[in-house]
Parts: sequence; structure tokens; C-alpha cells
Amino acid sequence: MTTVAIINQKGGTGKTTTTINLGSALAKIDKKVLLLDMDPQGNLSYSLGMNDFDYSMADVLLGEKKLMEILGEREGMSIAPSDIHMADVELSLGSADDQAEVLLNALKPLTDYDFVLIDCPPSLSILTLNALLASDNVIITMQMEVLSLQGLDMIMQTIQKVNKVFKKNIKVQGILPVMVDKRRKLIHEVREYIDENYDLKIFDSFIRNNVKASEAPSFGQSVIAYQPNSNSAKDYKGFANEFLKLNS
Amino acid sequence: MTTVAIINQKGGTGKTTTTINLGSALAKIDKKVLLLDMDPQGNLSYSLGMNDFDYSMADVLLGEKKLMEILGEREGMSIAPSDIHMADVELSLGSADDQAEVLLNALKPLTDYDFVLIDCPPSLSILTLNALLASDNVIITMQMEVLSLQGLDMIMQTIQKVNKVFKKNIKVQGILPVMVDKRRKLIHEVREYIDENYDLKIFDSFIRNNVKASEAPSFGQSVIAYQPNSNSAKDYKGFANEFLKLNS
Ligand SMILES: Nc1ncnc2c1ncn2[C@@H]1O[C@H](COP(=O)(O)OP(=O)(O)OP(=O)(O)O)[C@@H](O)[C@H]1O
Ligand SMILES: Nc1ncnc2c1ncn2[C@@H]1O[C@H](COP(=O)(O)OP(=O)(O)OP(=O)(O)O)[C@@H](O)[C@H]1O
Ligand SMILES: [Mg+2]
Ligand SMILES: [Mg+2]
Repeated sequence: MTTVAIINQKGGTGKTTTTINLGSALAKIDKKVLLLDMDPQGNLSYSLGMNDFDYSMADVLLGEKKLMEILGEREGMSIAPSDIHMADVELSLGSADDQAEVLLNALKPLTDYDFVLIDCPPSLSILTLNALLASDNVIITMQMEVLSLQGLDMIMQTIQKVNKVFKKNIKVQGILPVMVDKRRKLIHEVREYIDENYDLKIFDSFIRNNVKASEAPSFGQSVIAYQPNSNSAKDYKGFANEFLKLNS
Repeated sequence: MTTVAIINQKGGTGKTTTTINLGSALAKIDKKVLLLDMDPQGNLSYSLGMNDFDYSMADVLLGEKKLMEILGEREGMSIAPSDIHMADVELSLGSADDQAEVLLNALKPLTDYDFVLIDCPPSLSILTLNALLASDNVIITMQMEVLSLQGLDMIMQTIQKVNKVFKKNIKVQGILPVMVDKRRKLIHEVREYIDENYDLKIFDSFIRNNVKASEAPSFGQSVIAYQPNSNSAKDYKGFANEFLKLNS
């Protein structure tokens, strides 16, 4: 079972869209996939049409429910939903010193999934820390823009610090360029900058800017289910193939 | 002195870009403007080329420095910078019950600005709460997309709750549509949905999707200074005019 956190504290970098569509593409080729929504905004849950749940990730992190007890099913995947109650959890976990491995422990009983993908909020909070410590590796989704680079530096410093403090070896599996508009020349400069300044892989796959991806949530579906022939659906299926090769 | 918080807990909705460019456009017509960076990511500070400061908003919120002592000057505006130390502040303020008006109090000695614009992080944390309680009114920046609507609901609930608990009357002055691509039909549906479901003004101005806006931070400038004739610079100047009429 491989657990991957999809992170970037910069907002709006396609974390949720990537978690959903990478997951859906993997489920389509019969992998057993679990998606965890770790964001108080609950975008992932909402985007897959999960609106009326009695228990959520908040209850799991507070120790009141087991992960198995809160799961829903969408597009062949298991989904652990989240909602605004996670904001309270963030406050109560955050004020304690030893609450960084709550998610890691909650995941321990689950062994029969091929992949667990964790959607993280746009912050470097205790929720993202829990996701990091629960993961084998990390995917960073990035827009190829200047402010994204500032965010990248912050992520790398955070991962270094977490590895040091918690004696771990969390690796960044790679950077996935998202919402790519190939006409913009900034993209090449950003890629070059990353290659020159970091020892980080940029995936060969990238996800093009495609309005279908932003329409899918209103249908409670991944774009893979909503518009399988769209550019973003094709790009995510291509990325799932690259991801599988790296993770087998 | 009018204090305005630019908010949206959804990530990447142009909060920072709007705070900088609305501020810069107002300063260009001789208004006295103060920008506060309340985001641990420090995007606003970085985007205006402020990288080496000894003291920041973190020190002000911890009561160790006065706001006047930490200001820098950029494009005729005063800037109160922020950096990753704000993440620690978020934890220490957040665990106390009476730390929601720290910013309001820190702003009290400053009376000679026409406008104070507060850039908020993508979260509904104690930092955003401080910004709300320090403000006369609020601007919500939004992409005209489905997931943005889910975020709007959350913001409105938060403002209602804050008004109730703190006995305030914080108003949403309006919604500013950002990164608008007029070819996408989603935009009209999202506008209609807002008109039908909320008693909220959508500004007449909107900011078009324009790569110049995302390039400006690498030059440490607002897009108004960097490319004054670009679409986004024109759009922000137009918005500053609409904003002035509403705030005079
Ligand atoms: N390939 C794409 N093309 C067009 N729009 C996209 C694409 N991917 C995502 N979007 C849209 O961009 C917005 C931001 O994406 P998303 O919510 O996945 O980012 P995020 O990093 O999870 O945001 P947050 O930081 O708020 O959690 C959403 O409205 C989404 O529907
Ligand atoms: N009008 C525009 N056209 C094109 N790109 C834009 C525009 N406005 C902002 N951007 C870019 O979109 C990205 C997100 O914008 P910005 O950082 O201002 O949003 P934000 O809401 O402050 O994000 P966060 O939630 O992380 O604080 C940035 O890379 C920015 O340069
Ligand atoms: Mg998200
Ligand atoms: Mg910002």
C-alpha cells in the first residue's frame, strides 16, 4: 500500500483536482484507491458529490471514529470526507505537541488498498503535517508561475525540517505542472529555474488548462467520468500511467 | 481611514494580486495607502520585492513591535510585511480565546491613511479573523468557477457567525471576479447563481486573465508599475475608480 500526499501550501494549485483525477484514473485500471480529504474546505468531498455525511475525517482525527467507519464510495474509489469541523480539529490538534502522527496511526489498520492519496489544504498546518508523516512520498502540484516558486522553496524547507525533527525520509516523488497554458513563455523559465536550483524531478506528464476540469465538480464527478475525452481527462490518464511505473 | 480585508479561504483567487494592485492604483491618484500582509506565505511582501526585513507583522501581532516600526515603502504605499514566522503566531494566537482583536488594536494609532488593505491567507484561521475584526468592510475575490461557489457559502457563514459572536456589523462590500476568461460560459452561470442565492453585490469591474499579472511579482512590482498598459493594469485602475466612488 503506497500512501501519497498531494501538497502545496499555495492556494489553487490543482491539489484537489489532481487527487480526484489521479485516483479515478487508477481506479479505472482496477487499482484499489482510497482518497482522504484533509481540507476543512472539503472541496474534494464536495467535488465528488458527498454532501450529507454524518461522520468525517474530523471524527477520525479526534479519535471518535475509525477510518473504515466513515468511508463513502465514488467511481470505484473509497472516499474519507471532510468538512468545516476539520477547522476545529486543526485548532485542537495544533495546540498539542504530539498530535502529528494521528493520521499515520489511523491508517495502520487499512492494508488492502493499492494507493492512498491525501488531499491537503493550502497551509503548512498540523493537518498537512499529519499527511506528510502518514505518507511514503509526496507529489507537489504547481502552476508554472513566479509565486509558485516562492511556495516551492517553503515546501522544501518544511519537508527538510520534518524529516529532521521526526527522523523520517519523506521524498518528493515529483512536481506535477498543472493548469498549463503552453502559449505562456513563463513555463520554460520556471522549469529551468527548478532544474537549476533543486534536485527535484518534474514529471514528464503535465495537466493542461481545460475548462472541463473546473466544470466537473458541479456534476459531482471527476473530469475522467464527466468528460473522458477532454484534454484534462487524457492528461490525468497519462499521468496515472507515469505514476504507476514509478510506484510499482 | 477605511480598512478593507480582501478575503477568500479558497486558494489562488487573486487576493494578493488584488491587494497590491488596488493599493497601487489608489496610491497613483495620491491616496495614502497601507497594505498589511497577513499571510504566512508572505506572497504580498515577496511580490513587492520585500525580502530582507528584520521585523514583520508577526512581531506586531505578538505585541513586540508597533505597526509603525515595521513598515516599508513601495510604489508610494506603506507595506507591513509578513513571513513564515506568522505560522507560529497563528498557532500561539489560535490557542487563546481573546486574541481576535490584536490587529484591530495594533491599527488604532494609525489614523493618517486613506485606505488600509489587508491581504488574507487561504484559510478561516485566527489571522483572517483578526483581519475581519479590524475591517470596516470586506472584498471577496473570486474566480467564476464551481468550487469558488462552495467557498462563498463558507465565507458568508463565517461572517454571519463573527458578526453574531463579536456583535459586529462587518459588510461584504462586493465580489470582485478575477482571472476572468470571457470565452468561458461558466462565468454567466456562476454570476446568476450568486444573484439568485445571495444578497451580495458583484462589482461592475472585473479583472481579466492576463499573464502580465503573474509576471509582475518576479520584478518586485505591481502590474500597474510593471505593465501599465496591460489588460490587468487597466482593469485594476478601473476597479480602483469604482472602489473610490463606493468608499467616499
Ligand atoms: N486543469 C485545469 N484546468 C482548468 N481549471 C482547473 C484545472 N485544474 C483545476 N482547475 C480549477 O482551478 C481551481 C483550483 O483548483 P483546485 O481546487 O484543484 O486547487 P487546490 O490546490 O486544491 O486549491 P486549494 O488550495 O483551495 O485547496 C478550481 O476551481 C478547479 O476546478
Ligand atoms: N488577472 C490575473 N491573470 C493571470 N494570472 C493572475 C491574475 N491574478 C493573479 N494571477 C496569478 O494567479 C496566482 C494566484 O493569484 P494570487 O496569489 O494573487 O491569489 P491568492 O488568492 O492571493 O492566493 P493564496 O490563496 O495562495 O493567497 C498567482 O500566481 C498570480 O500571479
Ligand atoms: Mg483543494
Ligand atoms: Mg495570497
